[in-house]
Amino acid sequence: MKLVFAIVHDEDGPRVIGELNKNGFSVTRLCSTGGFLKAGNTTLLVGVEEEKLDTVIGIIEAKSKSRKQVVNSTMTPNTMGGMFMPYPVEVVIGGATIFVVDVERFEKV
Amino acid sequence: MKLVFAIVHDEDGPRVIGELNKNGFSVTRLCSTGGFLKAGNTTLLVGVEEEKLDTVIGIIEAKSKSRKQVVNSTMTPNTMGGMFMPYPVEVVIGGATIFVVDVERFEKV
Amino acid sequence: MKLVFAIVHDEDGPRVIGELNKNGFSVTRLCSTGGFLKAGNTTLLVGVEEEKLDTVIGIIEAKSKSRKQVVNSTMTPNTMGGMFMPYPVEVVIGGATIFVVDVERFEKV
Ligand SMILES: Nc1ncnc2c1ncn2[C@@H]1O[C@@H]2COP(=O)(O)O[C@H]3[C@@H](O)[C@H](n4cnc5c(N)ncnc54)O[C@@H]3COP(=O)(O)O[C@H]2[C@H]1O
Ligand SMILES: Nc1ncnc2c1ncn2[C@@H]1O[C@@H]2COP(=O)(O)O[C@H]3[C@@H](O)[C@H](n4cnc5c(N)ncnc54)O[C@@H]3COP(=O)(O)O[C@H]2[C@H]1O
Ligand SMILES: Nc1ncnc2c1ncn2[C@@H]1O[C@@H]2COP(=O)(O)O[C@H]3[C@@H](O)[C@H](n4cnc5c(N)ncnc54)O[C@@H]3COP(=O)(O)O[C@H]2[C@H]1O
Repeated sequence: MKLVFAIVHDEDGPRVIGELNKNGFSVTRLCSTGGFLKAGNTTLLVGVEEEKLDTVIGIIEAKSKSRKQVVNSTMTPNTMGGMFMPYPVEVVIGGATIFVVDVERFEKV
Repeated sequence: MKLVFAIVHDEDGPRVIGELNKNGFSVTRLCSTGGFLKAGNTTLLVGVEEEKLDTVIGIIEAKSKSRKQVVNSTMTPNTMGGMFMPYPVEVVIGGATIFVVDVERFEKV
Repeated sequence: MKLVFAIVHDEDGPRVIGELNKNGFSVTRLCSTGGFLKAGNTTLLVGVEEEKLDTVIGIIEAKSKSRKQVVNSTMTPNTMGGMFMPYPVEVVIGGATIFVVDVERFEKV
């Protein structure tokens, strides 16, 4: 058994969950926020048998898309010589960030 | 050290947490939603020494109970011949779904 | 790749996230609640390469501080002879509680 943590864009959340459920997979959705853009995103928890892991990752990949966002960068590195002029910076937010950890024990009680 | 992720029904959350605390265990509660029924549920995080793992799982099992819920199934399989008549379906929601992962390093700073 | 779960006090959350981001680390913030004090706290998720793990833990430690809180203890042990007089008890809330788990597979799709 593996536990998948997938961080997807808020807009992609429902599509990814729906497709996983349609294929018989159970999903738990945790509300989360991105550290950098401080915008809401969605962290999905999916417990899945090892032999189905590729299928789950394939579904997440197919249903979540990357997008560009322009932000006012206040994280200007010091090289600006101390001048704190926020200026627009384009940030690419990936489709999904996926971590897979091994499950030592699984119980449904 | 092991990290327990336990997904329990919202109504069982406080009872499970109270009993774990009473037995000296620390618990963190994450707000979560079930992917399928879209209803709120509770995901508990419990870091616990390996030799106490059975006790923690026993407490979660004792304090969370399964229940039946009738839902209007919109996930009708295609065998309905394309007719999209939602009809009531009984879904059993288990007491708790528990994943245990190994902790490589634990720090309280 | 390692996945760090760090539970910090709500007030320390933004400082810890800001410092991690400034050092080039990505962070996801999950909203959470402490089981015992029932107060909101912050659970941070940080996926990090093994050789940078000490740096991430160092930043979390430096930016989160422990504090004392007085609570009305309703968890009085039975030794009070059944009298249920809640009385003020001082509880020390640590700076951060950190769990590190191994990541078997990491994907950005
Ligand atoms: N310190 C930093 N310096 C410069 N640019 C930075 C940065 N931290 C993040 N970014 C950029 O901003 C995007 C949004 O990051 P955010 O932290 O809001 O939202 C992130 C975060 O919630 C999560 N995430 C990504 N990598 C993570 C990791 N290693 N650990 C934990 N969460 C991660 O996935 C969301 C999307 O990440 P993605 O990489 O696609 O897209 C990131 C990345 O392109
Ligand atoms: N492997 C796993 N990985 C991650 N999270 C997991 C999980 N197994 C269970 N969960 C979590 O536990 C809740 C209760 O699951 P349970 O299997 O008892 O009860 C489930 C199950 O009886 C049924 N169900 C879930 N997904 C289904 C699907 N794809 N097809 C048919 N029935 C489904 O609906 C009930 C409620 O599901 P819901 O998603 O709302 O809520 C789920 C979900 O949040
Ligand atoms: N092994 C673990 N697994 C999962 N989460 C963990 C954990 N250890 C700590 N946490 C999380 O970190 C928060 C702060 O814990 P700390 O041990 O510093 O500070 C704790 C501790 O000093 C005390 N405490 C917690 N549980 C207790 C219990 N069962 N009996 C007596 N004191 C307790 O109350 C403070 C606040 O606890 P609270 O539960 O509100 O909030 C906890 C909880 O959300």
